[in-house]
Amino acid sequence: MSRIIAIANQKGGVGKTTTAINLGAALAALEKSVLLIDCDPQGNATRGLGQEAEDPHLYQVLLDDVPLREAVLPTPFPQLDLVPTNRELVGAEVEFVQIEGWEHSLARALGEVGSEYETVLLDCPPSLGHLTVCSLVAADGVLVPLQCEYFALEGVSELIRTVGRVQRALNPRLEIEGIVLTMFDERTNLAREVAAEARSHFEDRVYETVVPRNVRLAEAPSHGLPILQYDIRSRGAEAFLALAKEFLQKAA
Amino acid sequence: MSRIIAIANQKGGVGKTTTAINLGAALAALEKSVLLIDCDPQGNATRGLGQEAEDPHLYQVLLDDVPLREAVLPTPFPQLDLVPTNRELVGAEVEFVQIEGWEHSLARALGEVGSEYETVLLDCPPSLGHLTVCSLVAADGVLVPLQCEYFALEGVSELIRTVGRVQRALNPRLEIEGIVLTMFDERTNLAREVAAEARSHFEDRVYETVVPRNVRLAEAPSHGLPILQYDIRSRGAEAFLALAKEFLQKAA
Ligand SMILES: Nc1ncnc2c1ncn2[C@@H]1O[C@H](COP(=O)(O)OP(=O)(O)OP(=O)(O)O)[C@@H](O)[C@H]1O
Ligand SMILES: Nc1ncnc2c1ncn2[C@@H]1O[C@H](COP(=O)(O)OP(=O)(O)OP(=O)(O)O)[C@@H](O)[C@H]1O
Ligand SMILES: [Mg+2]
Ligand SMILES: [Mg+2]
Repeated sequence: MSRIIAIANQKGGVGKTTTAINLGAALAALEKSVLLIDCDPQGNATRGLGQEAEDPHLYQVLLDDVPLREAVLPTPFPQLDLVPTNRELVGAEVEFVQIEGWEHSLARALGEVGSEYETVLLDCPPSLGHLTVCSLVAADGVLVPLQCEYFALEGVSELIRTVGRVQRALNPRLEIEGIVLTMFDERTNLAREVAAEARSHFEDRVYETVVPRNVRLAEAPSHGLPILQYDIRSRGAEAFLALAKEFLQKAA
Repeated sequence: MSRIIAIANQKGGVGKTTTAINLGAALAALEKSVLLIDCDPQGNATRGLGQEAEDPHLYQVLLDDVPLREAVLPTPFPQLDLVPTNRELVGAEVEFVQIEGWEHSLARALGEVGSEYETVLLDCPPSLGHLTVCSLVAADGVLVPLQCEYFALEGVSELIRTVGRVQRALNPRLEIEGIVLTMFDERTNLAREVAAEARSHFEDRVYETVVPRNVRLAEAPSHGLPILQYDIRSRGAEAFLALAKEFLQKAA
């Protein structure tokens, strides 16, 4: 049973890419096959896995009808494949408007390739523009990383409204997969207050697992490694293993 | 002598809004008049100053030709005025493509209002889309907040390339005002390594002043206050006062 999950939040720097890479790698470590698609022109998920996007990458799949299978790269991490991207994908934001039914281009491209993986993760850019909408149309669920800080909490309701609009107009099966609290620093009142507010507001849609602020998570991508491979003893690695297990339980 | 400065970086969560609000408030505290324009549909600079965007706000200025002066709000902080915004500004990203010369719409709107302030600060969204391009066309300089982490350093060269393109095609006076290192945590090797790399790569374009990671900076916006008013004794307040002084020295 394959599930396609968009990792989205228009607020910048809340841990979307860190969640995509490390939840992906943790699911792969638990022997669940994963395809990670980098839908952000920044290409951070690509770089964070130590890869480079050569042609064809996601841009050519969405705009030149190259079959997705041709853009899939194996990674050094078993059970984890990647569709990379680079700056060229910026062009999609503008060129999409000329294409009839652009919203469905990723869903179409995924076609039967998606069902060859148990989980497909889509790392979204920090906006609610065309690339994020395209990912939401292709997805079964949305995983929302929520940084435990003020501005991040402000923006979540807008994201939930956008998900509702996409669900009604373009993708009826889309649901909120869950909200994961990220960069939680237990030494600060701010983090505890934001976490408490998020739990009271979104209730059981918030995962039990909380990802702590842990510098090892910020160091790992500079070595092209997920946290499990970079430092298995770190609190970051522990958190993403726990999140992967909770994710699988919820999806069961 | 009035200067218009865009605060931009397509990487999300690097401290653009925090820099816009607190550099603005620090310049105002040094008796320099400041107009802060919230060019990000998230409206974080608006909320962070405790304000709400009622009509007319930036959207109506850019798309309905409402004079900018009518959208200017005084703030509780002397010498600091604000042009607020809200989610409606998202519409500008899409509607701009139908308007001839949209790139110059903010530059035109600023007209002579800009020269009534010693500094105009433009808080940009986390992308290199229409709203950021529009801000770069209106600006004399770009201030780049650079978070001392791996992904953030990756993206700076792309931003500098975009600035170069805008300078050549649309705004010949645009220059790099400076790069400010943000969220610097002196306890981590990562921050020291990224800072050293940024200084060796960008040399004297990097401000001497470094903004440390300081939870008081993340708490202040939930009270609708700049750091100087929220906690003048904090390291965040100290850093932004020093940055304001260095900013004024460099501009002299
Ligand atoms: N739990 C954590 N502890 C410490 N650092 C973290 C944590 N999660 C993410 N980071 C770091 O914080 C920064 C922002 O995270 P990341 O890039 O994953 O966010 P994002 O939401 O994908 O950003 P963007 O909006 O630009 O796509 C990165 O430098 C990352 O390494
Ligand atoms: N020096 C700092 N120390 C601690 N927290 C900080 C610091 N600077 C910013 N923050 C916090 O980090 C988060 C990201 O900062 P901010 O929102 O200013 O970044 P941004 O670049 O404007 O984000 P976006 O890309 O979404 O516009 C916010 O919660 C902010 O309060
Ligand atoms: Mg990202
Ligand atoms: Mg911002």
